[in-house]
Amino acid sequence: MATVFTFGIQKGGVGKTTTTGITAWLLSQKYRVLAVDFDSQGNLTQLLTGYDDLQIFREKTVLEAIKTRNPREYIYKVSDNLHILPADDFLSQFARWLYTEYRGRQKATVLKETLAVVSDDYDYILIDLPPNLGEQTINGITAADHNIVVLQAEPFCYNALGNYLEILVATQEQVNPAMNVLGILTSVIDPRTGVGQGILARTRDEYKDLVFDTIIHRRARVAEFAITGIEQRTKNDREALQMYESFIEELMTRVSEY
Amino acid sequence: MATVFTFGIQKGGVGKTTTTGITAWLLSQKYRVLAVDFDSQGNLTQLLTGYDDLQIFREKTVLEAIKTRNPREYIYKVSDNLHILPADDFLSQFARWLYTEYRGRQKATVLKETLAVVSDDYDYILIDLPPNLGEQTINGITAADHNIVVLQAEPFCYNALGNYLEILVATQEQVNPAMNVLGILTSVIDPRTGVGQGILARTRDEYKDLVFDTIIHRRARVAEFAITGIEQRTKNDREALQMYESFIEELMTRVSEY
Ligand SMILES: Nc1ncnc2c1ncn2[C@@H]1O[C@H](COP(=O)(O)OP(=O)(O)OP(=O)(O)O)[C@@H](O)[C@H]1O
Ligand SMILES: Nc1ncnc2c1ncn2[C@@H]1O[C@H](COP(=O)(O)OP(=O)(O)OP(=O)(O)O)[C@@H](O)[C@H]1O
Ligand SMILES: [Mg+2]
Ligand SMILES: [Mg+2]
Repeated sequence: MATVFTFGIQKGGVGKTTTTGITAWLLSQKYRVLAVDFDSQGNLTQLLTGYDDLQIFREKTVLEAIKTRNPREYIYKVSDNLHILPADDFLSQFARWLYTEYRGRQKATVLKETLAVVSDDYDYILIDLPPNLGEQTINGITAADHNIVVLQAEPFCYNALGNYLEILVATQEQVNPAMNVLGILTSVIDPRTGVGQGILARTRDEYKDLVFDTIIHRRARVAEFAITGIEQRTKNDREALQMYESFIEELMTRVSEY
Repeated sequence: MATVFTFGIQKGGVGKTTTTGITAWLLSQKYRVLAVDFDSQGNLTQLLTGYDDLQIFREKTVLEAIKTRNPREYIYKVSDNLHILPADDFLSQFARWLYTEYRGRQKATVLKETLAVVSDDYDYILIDLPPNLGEQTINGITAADHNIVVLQAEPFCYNALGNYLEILVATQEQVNPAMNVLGILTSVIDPRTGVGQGILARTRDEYKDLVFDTIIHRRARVAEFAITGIEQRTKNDREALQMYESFIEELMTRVSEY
């Protein structure tokens, strides 16, 4: 039975995909991991498979896996231990399909039921969420055991935090009592400015133990992974990945407390 | 008759709201400007009004303006020459309202028809778009005379560019032949890395005159505007705003060529 994580917040461009991708990649060194790209931008698919053009995944994505309830058919092997359910821009049809074609009663659990089919094949399943509060996000957090909130220490993202936590708690109460909010992972764009430090301090004051100790800093090498693929060969690679390794250590400790 | 601009791309966190807000603020020094927040995050509303908590705008947003076709009722005056149609998270109901309640024939032109009611009151109308290709984005670009594509020089955003331009061209052909793609405004996170420079060069090669000469650079003062409000008092303020002033000069030149 795999443990399922989501990485989300409705604010755009704060590191959801990058954190999901690197975490999946690092975990796959010891465990069997399925990454799920649940954003129609397909960035997690690009990051992990190296394909910029997603034409090769046309009609072989997470959307088909959900429609047929047969995810095995659409899983792409990145390596022995790292598989992905890819996405392309057709995933933007998900909400319309849910409202106009899906015949089941519970709209919020279609992803959860789809992933259950392959859950025994993996140790961890990591879901990347889109920058909105639509049906993909609701389905993603409903499918999760543990939800990780990705917070960039900047005003617009901080303003989004309250709403996102409310949605998580509402989903826990109404649809999936077994899920939880595992923690808030903070990142800082520019540590020299007061804006970032101020928001980090406010977040720790307000949410205390919910905030991971690890802070993700901006490193040029991380942004380059989107072009070169994730690597761990040079000292620069290892330094960039170090932040995410200490995040994973904390992640495992938090999970073990449940 | 106001000239209508949109600022968009489906990639999140690339500067759409910041560019819309600062451009609206600067234009309002000489012209009558209406800013339209068409993203349920409400970031443009926060940036221009200074309210972090959007409760004060509950049921007084662009969504009500569209439903009643009476935008004047919901316009908030930031200053004499700068007004805003605000948004809050209820705007995420827009797509569902369009599919389940709206009785008109053309779903893509509801915003355009709503803004037409007040078009004579303004010289410029600037619309901030959300990070997706949903109904808000389609309605926004259909309401526009000129669409500005906001491109951050990083791989995921560059990968989104082709799709976004296709959507703009398809909307021009099918719904609004009078609109155009005015240009691609590029921004660079970290000028020292090769990633940004490489993407800037590729974009210029591929899209030539479509790319604005002005490049938006990261400046800490700009990120702080989300907390302090946009100001032009200190040397630091003026330097931060300078990038956007040269963008506006180019904008006006391009518009005059139509
Ligand atoms: N630690 C980091 N150091 C440097 N750059 C980073 C880091 N994390 C993310 N980035 C870069 O920041 C940008 C935004 O990250 P990413 O696309 O992962 O965010 P996102 O929240 O998934 O965006 P969206 O809301 O569009 O899905 C990307 O260009 C990415 O390469
Ligand atoms: N020129 C700049 N210099 C420094 N920071 C900037 C600049 N432009 C934007 N930012 C910051 O980058 C972050 C993302 O910008 P913004 O929220 O405007 O992007 P967006 O494309 O509207 O995001 P979304 O896709 O979530 O709507 C914000 O924290 C903003 O303050
Ligand atoms: Mg993403
Ligand atoms: Mg925005």
